[in-house]
Amino acid sequence: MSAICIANNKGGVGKTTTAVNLAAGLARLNQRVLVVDLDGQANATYALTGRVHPVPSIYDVLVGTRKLDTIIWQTNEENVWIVPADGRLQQADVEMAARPGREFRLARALAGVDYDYIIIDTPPSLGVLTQNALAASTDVLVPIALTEFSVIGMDKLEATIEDLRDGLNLPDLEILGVFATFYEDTTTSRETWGLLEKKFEGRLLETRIPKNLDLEKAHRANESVLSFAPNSSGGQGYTHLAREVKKLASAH
Amino acid sequence: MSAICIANNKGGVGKTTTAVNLAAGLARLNQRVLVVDLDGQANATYALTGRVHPVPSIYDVLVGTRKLDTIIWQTNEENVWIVPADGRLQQADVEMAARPGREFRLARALAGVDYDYIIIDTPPSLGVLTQNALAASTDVLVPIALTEFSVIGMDKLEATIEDLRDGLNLPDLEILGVFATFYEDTTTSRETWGLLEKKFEGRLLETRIPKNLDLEKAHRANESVLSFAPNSSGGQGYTHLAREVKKLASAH
Ligand SMILES: Nc1ncnc2c1ncn2[C@@H]1O[C@H](COP(=O)(O)OP(=O)(O)OP(=O)(O)O)[C@@H](O)[C@H]1O
Ligand SMILES: Nc1ncnc2c1ncn2[C@@H]1O[C@H](COP(=O)(O)OP(=O)(O)OP(=O)(O)O)[C@@H](O)[C@H]1O
Ligand SMILES: [Mg+2]
Ligand SMILES: [Mg+2]
Repeated sequence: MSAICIANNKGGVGKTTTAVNLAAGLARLNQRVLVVDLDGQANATYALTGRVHPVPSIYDVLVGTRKLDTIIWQTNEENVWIVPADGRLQQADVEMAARPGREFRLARALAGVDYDYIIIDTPPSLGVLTQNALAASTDVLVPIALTEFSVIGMDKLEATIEDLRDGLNLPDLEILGVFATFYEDTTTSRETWGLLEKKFEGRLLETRIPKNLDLEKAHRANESVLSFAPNSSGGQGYTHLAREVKKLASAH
Repeated sequence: MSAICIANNKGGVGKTTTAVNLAAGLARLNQRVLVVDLDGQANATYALTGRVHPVPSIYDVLVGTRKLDTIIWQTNEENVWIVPADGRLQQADVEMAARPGREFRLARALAGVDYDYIIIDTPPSLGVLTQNALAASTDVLVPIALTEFSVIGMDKLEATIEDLRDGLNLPDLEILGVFATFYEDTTTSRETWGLLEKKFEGRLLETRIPKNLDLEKAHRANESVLSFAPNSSGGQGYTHLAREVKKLASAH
């Protein structure tokens, strides 16, 4: 079983869009996939089910005593299940701050769970919730938008992930890869892609997710892009990503 | 003196782009402006100065005992100063969690400071750092990207800002307004704008910031768009926003 954390503290780089569509892509490769929404915005929850801030949610598992298996839902995508989030997670960092073992609540809660893939969507932050995601994962997947802020933030992000891996004692946690999102045929985009190629040689996935409005429209329709517009450039991109991730994840 | 917090827990909606360019716009209206970067990504710091994660920073004021006036810098924009951020802020929520009065550290640190406008850039979160920003502000300005997730998150965001205003006892804190960012001439964008008009009647600013690559390029050049490309649609948008904000802020 692979547990993949989608992480990047930069906002709006496509974490949720990746969590939702990678899950759907893997499901179409005959995998049973559980998405865990760890973000107080609950965007993945909404994108896959149409529900807005449902209670109970993963908050009650992390901060309360609810058992995770009591809040696993079906989604609009076949073979994709979800553990939903809600807005109370926005205060979870502070509420969990004083608890011993606070970074391992999710890992413990997921202990009995049996899926081929667990995909964890995280908030744009490196706080306690993202640390829970990392501590519960076998792999980290990092979407990088082709913008100045996103690229310039990568050194710090990588260093922090490595610090957390050491600090939380997670020697087997690997960066599965980084990959470009919002790719378009402009000079700026192509130049930035070139920078990424140099910087992340060996860890940069082949798949580039293009800027494609169908990805936004699919969220609106509460479907994955593979249901909504499979032949769109966004649909093809995530089909490709699922294949590439499956290959890499089963390799280690 | 107006202290304006740029807030939205959704990532990538244009908070930093607004903090930087609104500050520059107000400076061109003969105002002395201080930008406070409260985000561990330190994007506003980089955009206005080219510096990456400088130490010392606002972190040392909030978590340590440094005096704020010792870290006020000039920026590449005339009449815009900045209090920089650095990556250690990513852990500030947890580190400050146990301190009494943790939400008021910034307000106290800003007590002696004299500018026409203070513009506070916040992380995509509603935790302790954003609470510090709200507690130090006279006004909140909310950029809303014209996307499903951004619009759907608005109810929760508004409710949370009001809860925080009550919880932190900040009766004079006002939502100065909400305004659209990433506006473009597409059906989806225009429909979403229509939704915003209905939902936020009376609080929706006239200014709409269009999708414009010059805004991204200006960050790359470590200049405001008003220096980099004043006549671009992004430049005109932020010139307009500065005028509209100045009018509203001086009215109350
Ligand atoms: N390749 C793409 N092309 C066009 N739009 C996209 C693409 N990827 C994502 N989007 C849209 O961009 C916005 C940001 O994407 P998304 O919410 O997935 O990012 P995120 O990293 O999860 O954001 P946050 O940091 O707030 O959690 C959304 O409105 C989404 O629909
Ligand atoms: N109107 C616009 N047109 C085109 N690009 C824009 C526009 N506004 C912002 N951008 C770009 O979009 C990206 C996100 O903007 P920005 O970083 O200002 O958002 P943010 O809300 O501060 O993000 P975060 O939540 O991560 O702090 C940046 O790369 C920025 O250059
Ligand atoms: Mg997200
Ligand atoms: Mg920002």
